[in-house]
Amino acid sequence: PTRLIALMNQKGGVGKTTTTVNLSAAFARAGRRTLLVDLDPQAHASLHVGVDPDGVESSVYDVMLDPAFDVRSAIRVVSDNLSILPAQTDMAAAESELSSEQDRFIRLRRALESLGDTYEFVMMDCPPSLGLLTISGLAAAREVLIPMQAHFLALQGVGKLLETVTLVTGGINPRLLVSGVILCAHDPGTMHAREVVSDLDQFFDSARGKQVPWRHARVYRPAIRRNIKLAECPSYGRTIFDYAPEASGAVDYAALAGVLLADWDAM
Amino acid sequence: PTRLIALMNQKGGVGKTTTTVNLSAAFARAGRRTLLVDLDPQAHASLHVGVDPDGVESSVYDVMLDPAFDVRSAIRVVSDNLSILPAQTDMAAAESELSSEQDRFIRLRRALESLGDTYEFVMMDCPPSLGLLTISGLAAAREVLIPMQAHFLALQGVGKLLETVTLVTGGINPRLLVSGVILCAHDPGTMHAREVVSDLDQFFDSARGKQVPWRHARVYRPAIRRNIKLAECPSYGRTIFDYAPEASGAVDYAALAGVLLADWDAM
Ligand SMILES: Nc1ncnc2c1ncn2[C@@H]1O[C@H](COP(=O)(O)OP(=O)(O)OP(=O)(O)O)[C@@H](O)[C@H]1O
Ligand SMILES: Nc1ncnc2c1ncn2[C@@H]1O[C@H](COP(=O)(O)OP(=O)(O)OP(=O)(O)O)[C@@H](O)[C@H]1O
Ligand SMILES: [Mg+2]
Ligand SMILES: [Mg+2]
Repeated sequence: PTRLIALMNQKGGVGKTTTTVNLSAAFARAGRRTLLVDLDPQAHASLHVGVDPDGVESSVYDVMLDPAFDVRSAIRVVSDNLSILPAQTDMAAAESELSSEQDRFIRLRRALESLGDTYEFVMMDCPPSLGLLTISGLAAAREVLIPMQAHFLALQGVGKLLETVTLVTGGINPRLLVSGVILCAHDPGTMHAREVVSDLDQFFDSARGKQVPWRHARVYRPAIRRNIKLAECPSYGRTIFDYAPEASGAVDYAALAGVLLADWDAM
Repeated sequence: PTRLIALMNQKGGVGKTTTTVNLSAAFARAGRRTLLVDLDPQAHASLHVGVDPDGVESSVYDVMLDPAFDVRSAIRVVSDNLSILPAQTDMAAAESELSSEQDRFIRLRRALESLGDTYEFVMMDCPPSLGLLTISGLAAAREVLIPMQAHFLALQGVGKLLETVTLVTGGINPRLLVSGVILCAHDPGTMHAREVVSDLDQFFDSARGKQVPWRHARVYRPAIRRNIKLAECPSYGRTIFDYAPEASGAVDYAALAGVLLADWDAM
C-alpha cells in the first residue's frame, strides 16, 4: 500500500524542500517507486529536480482547480523510480480562487487516491504556511514529517504546527499521524543544538500513550548536518546523490532514508 | 531627522529578526537612540530582547486596530538608547480584521510620524510574508534593507520582493528606496556563496541610473558569518553584545552597523 507523507513546517527556510527532494531520491535509488509532489507556489522542489515551473503545461494547480483533471497527465519522470507532480508559480492564487469550493481541501487527496498503488512513496513538499496547499497535503497524507533546525526560535513554531495537525485530525483526516522530526542543517558540536534536541526528545516522550497525533513521534537520527553541497545542487537541477555523492549531505540523507525504510518495512 | 528602515524578506528564516535586533543594539551602543518595531505575529524580535508577547498590554496590534491609539504607551525601554514597540501573537488576525479599512496600510506610518524626532533610528522587523504587516512597514519606511542568505534558492525570491517594493513606490510610498542586501549566516569560504554574491553585485550594478527603487542598492560588507552564538542568545532574551561580545556574530554586526552609520552620517 502506498505511503503518503507530508513534509510540513510553516516556518520558512527550515529544510522542507531539501529533505523532500533528497529523501525521495534516496528511496528511488533504493529501488522504491517514489512520487515527489511539489505543493509550494515557490516551486523549489520542481526547480531542484530540473523542472521549470513556468514551463510546465500541467501541475498540482490543475488538480486543485479541476476535480475532473487526470493527475497522471501532470506527472513527469525525473529518473529511475522517481517522478514528480510539479508546482506552478500561479498557484499562489489557488487559495482565493477556491475559497468557496466545499471540497477544496480534499481534491489533492482524491487525485492521489486515483493513482492506487502506482507509487510506493508519495512525498509532499509543503509551503511555509498553514493555508490551502499545506492543509491539502495534510488531508492527503497518512503521516507527517517535520523538518526543522535545532534553534531556540525554531521551537517557538512547533506548538502552532501541532495545533494545525490536531485541527486536521479532528476533522478531515482522523488517522493522520506525526511520525517525527527531521533535524536539518544541524551543527552537531554545539551545546545549544543538543539542548534543543533534548527538549524535543522529552516533549515526544511525554506524549506517549496520550490521545494526540504525535504520540508515536520522535526525533529521527541521524540529523542532517549542514553541508554547502546541499545548497549548491538545486542550482544544477540535481539531487545530492548526482551532484556530490560522497558529501556528508548525501551520507546523511541516505542514512536517514535507510532508517525510515527500515521503520516502514517493519510495520 | 529620523531614519525609518524596514528589514524585509518574504522568505522565512533568512535572518531578518537576528539582523534587526543586533543592528538596533549596535546603534544603541554607539549612542544613537533606536526604536525596534516588531511587525511579526511570531514576535521573535520581542522574545529576542526579553519581552513576552503574550504578556504585553499594548503593542503594534493596538496601532493597527485603533488610529487614535497613542503609540508611546506601547513602547518599552530595553536598555540604554534602545526601545521596542513589541508585537502581540494575536495580531495574525489583523489582516482579516482590517480588510475593509481604507487607511489600514498607513496606520503604522502615522503612529511613527507622531513620534517626531524622538528616535534617530526606527528599525522595523517584518514577517515572512507580503501581507498587511509587511506592507505597513514598507509604507512607513524611507529605506529597505534585505537580509538574505547567499544560496541559489534564496535568489529565487528576490524578484518577487523587488516587485512588491515597486508596487509600494508606485502607490503609497513613492520615495521608498532599497538601500541594499545584508548577507546573513554566511559561509565565506564556499564557491557557491561567492557566485551568488557576484550575481547580486552584478544585478545591482546594472540597476544604476535606472528608474527603479533599488538603483542605489548594493550588497553590504561585511557579510554576517554563521555563528551559533547568534542562534543561542534569543533563548536568553539578550542581544549578541550582552551574550557573547567577543563572538564573530558581535564583531560582524558591529562592523556592519559602523558601515551603515558612516553611510548615513555622510548623507
Ligand atoms: N543541511 C543543509 N546544509 C546546508 N544548506 C542547507 C541544508 N538544508 C537546507 N539548506 C539550504 O537552506 C535553504 C533553505 O532550505 P529549504 O529550501 O530546503 O527550506 P524550506 O523549508 O523548503 O524553505 P521554504 O520554507 O522557503 O520552502 C536553502 O538554500 C537550502 O539549499
Ligand atoms: N549568522 C547566523 N549564524 C547562526 N544562526 C543564525 C544566524 N542568523 C540567524 N540565525 C538563526 O537562524 C534562524 C533564522 O533567523 P531569523 O529568525 O533571524 O530569520 P527571520 O528571517 O527573521 O525568520 P522569520 O522569517 O521566521 O521571521 C534563527 O534560529 C536564528 O537564530
Ligand atoms: Mg521549500
Ligand atoms: Mg523573524
